[in-house]
Amino acid sequence: MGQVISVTNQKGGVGKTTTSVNLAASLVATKRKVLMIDLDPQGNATMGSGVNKHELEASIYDVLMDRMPVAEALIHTEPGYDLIGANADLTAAEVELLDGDQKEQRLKSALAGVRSQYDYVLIDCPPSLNMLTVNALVASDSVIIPMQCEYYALEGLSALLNTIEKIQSVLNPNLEIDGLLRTMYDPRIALANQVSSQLTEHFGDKVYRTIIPRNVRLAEAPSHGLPVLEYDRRSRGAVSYLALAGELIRRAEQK
Amino acid sequence: MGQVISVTNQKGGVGKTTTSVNLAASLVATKRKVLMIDLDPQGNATMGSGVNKHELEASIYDVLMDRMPVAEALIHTEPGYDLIGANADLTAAEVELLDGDQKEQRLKSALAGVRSQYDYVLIDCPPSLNMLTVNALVASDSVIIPMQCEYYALEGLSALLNTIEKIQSVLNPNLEIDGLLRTMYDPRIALANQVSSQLTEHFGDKVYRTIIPRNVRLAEAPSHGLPVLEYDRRSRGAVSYLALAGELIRRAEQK
Ligand SMILES: Nc1ncnc2c1ncn2[C@@H]1O[C@H](COP(=O)(O)OP(=O)(O)OP(=O)(O)O)[C@@H](O)[C@H]1O
Ligand SMILES: Nc1ncnc2c1ncn2[C@@H]1O[C@H](COP(=O)(O)OP(=O)(O)OP(=O)(O)O)[C@@H](O)[C@H]1O
Ligand SMILES: [Mg+2]
Ligand SMILES: [Mg+2]
Repeated sequence: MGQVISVTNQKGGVGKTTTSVNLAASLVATKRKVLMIDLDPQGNATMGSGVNKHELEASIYDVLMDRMPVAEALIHTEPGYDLIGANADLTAAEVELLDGDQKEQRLKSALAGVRSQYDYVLIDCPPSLNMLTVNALVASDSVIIPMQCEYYALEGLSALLNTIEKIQSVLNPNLEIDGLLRTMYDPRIALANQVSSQLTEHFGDKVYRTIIPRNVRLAEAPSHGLPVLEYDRRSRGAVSYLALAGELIRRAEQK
Repeated sequence: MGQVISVTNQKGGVGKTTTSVNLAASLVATKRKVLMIDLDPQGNATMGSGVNKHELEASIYDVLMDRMPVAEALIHTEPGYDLIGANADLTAAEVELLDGDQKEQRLKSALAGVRSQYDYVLIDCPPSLNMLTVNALVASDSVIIPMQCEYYALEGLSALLNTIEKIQSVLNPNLEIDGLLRTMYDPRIALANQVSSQLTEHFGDKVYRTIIPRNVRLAEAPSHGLPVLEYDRRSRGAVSYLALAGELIRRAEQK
């Protein structure tokens, strides 16, 4: 059915990559076929999946610039999802994508031929509202917004929602917000509880019931090139991302 | 003496803004004259200084695009440092700065007329190695690199150091790394201790002795538009940034 989902938030360090990698692995654990696109020049999702970004024969940059067909850029990862990797070359794309017609559609066209082979395509976005994120939003059916429950992240939400609305009004009327995901949550912290209440007050059912707790296993796993499910399946981090996968599937497959 | 310092790291959420705001306030507390430049379209440093980014009459964007002289964009903040604010307009600068000659020098030229009025000019950079960060590095005497002691931040360090070297080799031979700053540090976490040892092993005295601990006061302060020194001067967060100011001054003024 090829549901394409962007994992996006221009605020840095809110858990986009951690969510992309661990949601992909959790969906695979439920027997779904998953493709993950690393759309960040930092290449974190690539490294976190056990793939060396310095040794990519073909990256998402090559695909976006039409130098490589998508099929040849696909890597089958250890955890079981397919990946199109990213590295520093992608910084050039932020510039090169500004010219040319259909510049917001490049990722959508690239995915057109392969998305039906998967149940879910997840796109890990960079911390920016630049042309890469625009391409992701135009290519997507829906968006997951990881939210660190602190002031700067909350304050930045309106700029992100603005961008989503602009894309909905012209380039992609079908784009929806699948949900807001509270990440790195520490319930002992008053600020986190306050921001969480503001989110649920404002966004109601759009806020996932699943909360990702602060759990050091989630920060350790990428240093082994593994999703937390492979690294420590009993950790609170692993259990929560499995729960998120379940919640996502119920939302997606109940429509 | 106008020492210009970029606070930079393309990894998101490592404490660039928190460091910029609290170091500025701490330097003011030692009677130094300080200017802070918010160079991030997110405008976090602006909001964290008690200035409403939605009501800026002139922003760093106007200055970079030569629409406003620097002197007219200066705002004197409550905590006592001057500020040139940023808002979403700056996203346009990421594109517009790609044309035109001297495109890497725009910030440097803009600051030329004012830097001598200050002891320190701090530049809060966005989570990207784009043209905004390049402008900051070209305009700077030195760089502070906030480092979250976790895998993805450590892994991203080489890309940042590469960029700094490129700038040193051509556009700004005088650029130095003032230091690497361990931020959000939780000494109970094995991973943090491991990454910290790797940093000190590799970078020796370049790593500041001062470590910024994880302290919720640092996350709460911006929601009141205050540096932590104004919000809770006795907190571990406030004390550590004052210590960092002292360490920075000793390094700068001992040359
Ligand atoms: N729930 C969690 N508990 C503990 N650590 C976490 C958790 N989620 C993420 N982390 C760690 O926090 C840091 C930031 O997370 P991550 O890199 O996934 O965020 P991001 O939004 O992708 O950042 P960027 O904006 O740079 O792309 C990483 O070191 C990651 O390992
Ligand atoms: N030492 C600390 N203890 C607790 N929270 C902190 C600390 N330093 C920063 N924070 C909080 O962590 C989050 C990320 O910090 P900050 O926004 O300063 O990072 P950044 O590198 O500027 O992010 P970006 O890449 O988005 O610009 C913020 O919510 C901030 O308030
Ligand atoms: Mg990321
Ligand atoms: Mg910042």
